[in-house]
Amino acid sequence: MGQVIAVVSQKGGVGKTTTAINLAAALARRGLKTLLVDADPQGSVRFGLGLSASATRLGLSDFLSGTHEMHEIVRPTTLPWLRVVSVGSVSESASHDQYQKMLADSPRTAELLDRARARGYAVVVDTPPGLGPVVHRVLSSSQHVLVPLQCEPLALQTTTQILRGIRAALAANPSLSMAGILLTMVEPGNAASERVAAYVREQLPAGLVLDMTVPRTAASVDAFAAGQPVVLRAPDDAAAIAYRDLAAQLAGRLE
Amino acid sequence: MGQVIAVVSQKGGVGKTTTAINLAAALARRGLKTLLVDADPQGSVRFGLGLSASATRLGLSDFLSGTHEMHEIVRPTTLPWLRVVSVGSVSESASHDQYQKMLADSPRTAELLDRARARGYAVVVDTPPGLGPVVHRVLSSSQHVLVPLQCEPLALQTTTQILRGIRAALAANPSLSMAGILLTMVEPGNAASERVAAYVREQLPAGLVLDMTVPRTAASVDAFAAGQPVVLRAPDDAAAIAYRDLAAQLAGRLE
Ligand SMILES: Nc1ncnc2c1ncn2[C@@H]1O[C@H](COP(=O)(O)OP(=O)(O)OP(=O)(O)O)[C@@H](O)[C@H]1O
Ligand SMILES: Nc1ncnc2c1ncn2[C@@H]1O[C@H](COP(=O)(O)OP(=O)(O)OP(=O)(O)O)[C@@H](O)[C@H]1O
Ligand SMILES: [Mg+2]
Ligand SMILES: [Mg+2]
Repeated sequence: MGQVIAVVSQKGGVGKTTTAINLAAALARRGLKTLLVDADPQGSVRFGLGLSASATRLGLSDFLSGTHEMHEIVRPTTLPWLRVVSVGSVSESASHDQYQKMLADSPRTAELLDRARARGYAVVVDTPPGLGPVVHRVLSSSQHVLVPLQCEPLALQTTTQILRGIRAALAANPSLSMAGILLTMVEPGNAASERVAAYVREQLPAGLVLDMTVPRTAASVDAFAAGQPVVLRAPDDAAAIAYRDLAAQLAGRLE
Repeated sequence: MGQVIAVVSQKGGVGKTTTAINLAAALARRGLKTLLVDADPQGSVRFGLGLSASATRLGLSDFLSGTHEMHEIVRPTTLPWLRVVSVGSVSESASHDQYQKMLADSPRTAELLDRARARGYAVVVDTPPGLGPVVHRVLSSSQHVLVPLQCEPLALQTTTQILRGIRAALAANPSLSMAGILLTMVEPGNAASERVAAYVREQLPAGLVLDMTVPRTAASVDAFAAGQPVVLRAPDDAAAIAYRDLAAQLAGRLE
């Protein structure tokens, strides 16, 4: 029975999608049967994997609305053990209100995640920024939660808030556990960035902050533009190495 | 009668809060009576202005729930002509679902914005990432919308989506007009960043992309850490200059 890990942060632009894509690709490269699910109506996962609009037209939002079944929305990728569920047709609509309500009220999210687990998938879920209904619904059906934290001063000030939200989710779902905080976009040699990394390690309980940190690299930005996870496109890049380390550390828990 | 400008993007981490704070501070420095409203439950505006937790404990969410009146939530700042409404007590709660529903259903947001305009305020509203109920409600009571676009490849791919959302909001509110797209975190000399800037200017209708661009600068990051808008803390910094240019261009429309 596989496990579900949700990548969550209330802060925007901290590397949730980049982390979800690269963790999923690195798990698949280790031979784990992996399903990457995009629950963010922005639908960025498809860009990071270079999937065409037509291949990802149907996805989670179409399964939720009951118009399509699981076999119609789970897509193969060029990577053998990696399948993906895009967010689907909601990403073409001007308003995401309806999708949020649907996801918050429908039992179909839990159904999708449970069926994927029963088929032996390790499931990685990308979520929208915030602590709203989408994130809560996903966390109520997950077993692990990973919190990327951008290494910038502002991200520090909002850490208490995300940890408060996670604590509430952990209390509401006894089978959920904290995979850890992943420091992202670290800039070695940049004093502000190093100060943030040091402060987070000092202030937060030991073991909460993962050992590996993901540096800000040009290869990561280029990889997204090229529609390929950096772990595949530039395996020797420092960010790719960090994401492989992350997959190595989490793989045992997700099978 | 002042006007309301909402700073909106469905993408996270593109510089919405940084732009809202610096635009408001630069307008106030020009002598415009300015009100900065934080509609994002993350409540980052308070950090960017260095306001204490106790000074901002009550704000928009407390006005919406009907427990507090306008005079209790409008706060002075160290800058003459700049007042601020923080997001209030929702930023202390573990879940933002309730706040989203309240804001979407309550007429109190429109009431707050209309009363501020009637008192001659130019109003700048920071919004959460996304195209959900909070953003729609704010846009239905605004006269201008400003869209920061981070100069990174991924932000390009999601531009169509934000423009689709804005077009729908423009159709729903005839008094709303597009102030423009503001390129942020531009990195002169970085090929990927320059490619994005050039592509956006070529592909989007003339006049949609504002002339000034905001470069990525260390002073902007430090300013946030220090709790002061970069236009005040480092007036000669390239980002501060760009934000002053933005205020000069928009001031006439917001009075
Ligand atoms: N290690 C890295 N090095 C350089 N750039 C990075 C890195 N990780 C992410 N980025 C860039 O930072 C931006 C934000 O990343 P991403 O979109 O993954 O964040 P997010 O948290 O998913 O954002 P959102 O809140 O909008 O969902 C993107 O332009 C991405 O290319
Ligand atoms: N011109 C700039 N130069 C350098 N860093 C910047 C600049 N503008 C913003 N930043 C940094 O980028 C990060 C994201 O900015 P900000 O929080 O303003 O974005 P946002 O769109 O409001 O994010 P969210 O989606 O979480 O609300 C912050 O750490 C901020 O300090
Ligand atoms: Mg994302
Ligand atoms: Mg913000």
